Amino acid sequence: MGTIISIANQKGGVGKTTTAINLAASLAAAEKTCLLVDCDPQGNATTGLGGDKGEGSAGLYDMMLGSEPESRVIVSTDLPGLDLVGATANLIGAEVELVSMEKREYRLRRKLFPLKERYDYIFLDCPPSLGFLTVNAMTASDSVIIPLQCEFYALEGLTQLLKTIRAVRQGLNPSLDVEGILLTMYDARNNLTVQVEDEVRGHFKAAVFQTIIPRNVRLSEAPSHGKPVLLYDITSKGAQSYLALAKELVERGNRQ
Amino acid sequence: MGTIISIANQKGGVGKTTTAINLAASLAAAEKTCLLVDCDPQGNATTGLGGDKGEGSAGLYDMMLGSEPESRVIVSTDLPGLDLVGATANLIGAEVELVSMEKREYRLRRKLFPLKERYDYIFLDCPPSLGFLTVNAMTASDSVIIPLQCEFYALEGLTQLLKTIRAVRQGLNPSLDVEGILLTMYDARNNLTVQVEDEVRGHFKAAVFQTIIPRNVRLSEAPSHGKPVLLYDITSKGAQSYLALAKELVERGNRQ
Ligand SMILES: Nc1ncnc2c1ncn2[C@@H]1O[C@H](COP(=O)(O)OP(=O)(O)OP(=O)(O)O)[C@@H](O)[C@H]1O
Ligand SMILES: Nc1ncnc2c1ncn2[C@@H]1O[C@H](COP(=O)(O)OP(=O)(O)OP(=O)(O)O)[C@@H](O)[C@H]1O
Ligand SMILES: [Mg+2]
Ligand SMILES: [Mg+2]
Repeated sequence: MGTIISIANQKGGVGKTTTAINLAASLAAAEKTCLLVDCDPQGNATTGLGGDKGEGSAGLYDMMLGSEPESRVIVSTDLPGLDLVGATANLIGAEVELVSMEKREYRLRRKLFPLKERYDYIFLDCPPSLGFLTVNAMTASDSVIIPLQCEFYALEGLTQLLKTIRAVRQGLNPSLDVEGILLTMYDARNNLTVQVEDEVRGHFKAAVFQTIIPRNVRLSEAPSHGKPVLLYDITSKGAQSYLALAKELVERGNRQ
Repeated sequence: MGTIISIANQKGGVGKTTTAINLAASLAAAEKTCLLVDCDPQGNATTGLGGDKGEGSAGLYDMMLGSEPESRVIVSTDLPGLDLVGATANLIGAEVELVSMEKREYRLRRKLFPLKERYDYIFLDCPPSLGFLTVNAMTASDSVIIPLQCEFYALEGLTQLLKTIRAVRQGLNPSLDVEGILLTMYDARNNLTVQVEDEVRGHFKAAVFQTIIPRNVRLSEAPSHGKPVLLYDITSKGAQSYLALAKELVERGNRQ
């Protein structure tokens, strides 16, 4: 039985999409079967994996409204073992269209639950907000990975995010856990980075992944080639750090 | 008669808040009267200017629902000539609470229009989404400044943003213009940065500000002191670039 994990943080630009793509790809390279679901109407995870957001393509919107067969919604990627449910532009409208539906927060959960049989990991890349799509993703998930940029504003938003996770746990999904906080865009030469790390590790202790993702230009170049960084430049620090994260995640899972 | 300018881009973490705070502060230092309105429930602009988001404070939520007198909603900052309307946590709920109100997209416009008599510039810091608060801000504005991080995903989102601006112009605010595209977090040593600049200047020509905002650690340190960068370290490249941007904005205004 696979695990469903949301990659969420309402603070913008903290590395949610970069983490979703490269963690899923690293696990696929380690012979796990993975599905990446792009829950952000921006569709960055879709483009970053070479997926199609065009008129004729089907994606999460179709999955949630049930308008297309699964075989059209789930597509393969350049990496064996990694499939994708992309985001299409109409995803922006899903919230309004589902507003009258009963139990609309459970929509994604109902659609993804059967897929836990086929995938070891299902990752949900969330938009930078705590609205309908993020709540749907958290309601469908076993746990949440919180990418945290080592900056002042990113730290400020953590309290609000943890409140939302607690609210989803109490109201919609009692088994939702925090998988871990992941320090991203880490620059050891920068005082602010080290201060944020000290504060976060001091406060959240073992909930913070040991693996740190360094600032690495290869990570921001790979998406323009529609590839995860391990297919773009596996020797880079960026690729190596996500491979290490994948290993840490698997080991955590084995211990439980 | 002052000008109302939205700082908007649905891509997260591109420098919207940093631009709103430091451009407004730079104009205030140049003897213009400025008001910064924090339209993002995250409240980063509020904290970055030393404002209070606590239980007892009033802010944009109260302004939009008309539940507090203006004297409690508009507060002064450390910088003479720069006032703030902060974001409080209840701002998240404004969309739902205003859903039954007539012409709810015009709410902010009606509240801000009279303030154009008292301020030379009113800046609206938008959240990373194209939802209700951003549409309200654009409907209230004369123009939009688009901060653009020199990265692949940020470029991808530009088309969607320009579509939304056109839609607001056609349906809600016929005089809405693009003030300019501002290149942010610019790192001249990075190929991707230069490629993005070439593409954007090639395509958008004079709509792109001459002033470029470099990546500069002082810009990310200043918010933790609740100060704009010109009060934190005026000699820094970050502070100097926003002073140059203020000058370019004023000169553009004079030419029209
Ligand atoms: N470790 C890193 N080193 C260098 N660049 C990075 C790193 N992680 C992400 N980036 C780049 O920083 C930008 C923001 O990252 P990303 O888009 O993954 O964040 P996000 O949280 O998904 O953003 P949004 O809030 O818009 O969804 C992107 O251009 C990405 O390529
Ligand atoms: N030119 C710059 N150089 C270095 N750091 C910067 C620069 N501009 C912004 N930052 C930092 O990068 C992060 C993102 O910037 P900011 O929060 O202003 O973006 P935003 O677009 O407002 O994000 P959001 O989408 O969450 O509202 C912040 O931590 C900020 O301090
Ligand atoms: Mg993203
Ligand atoms: Mg912001």
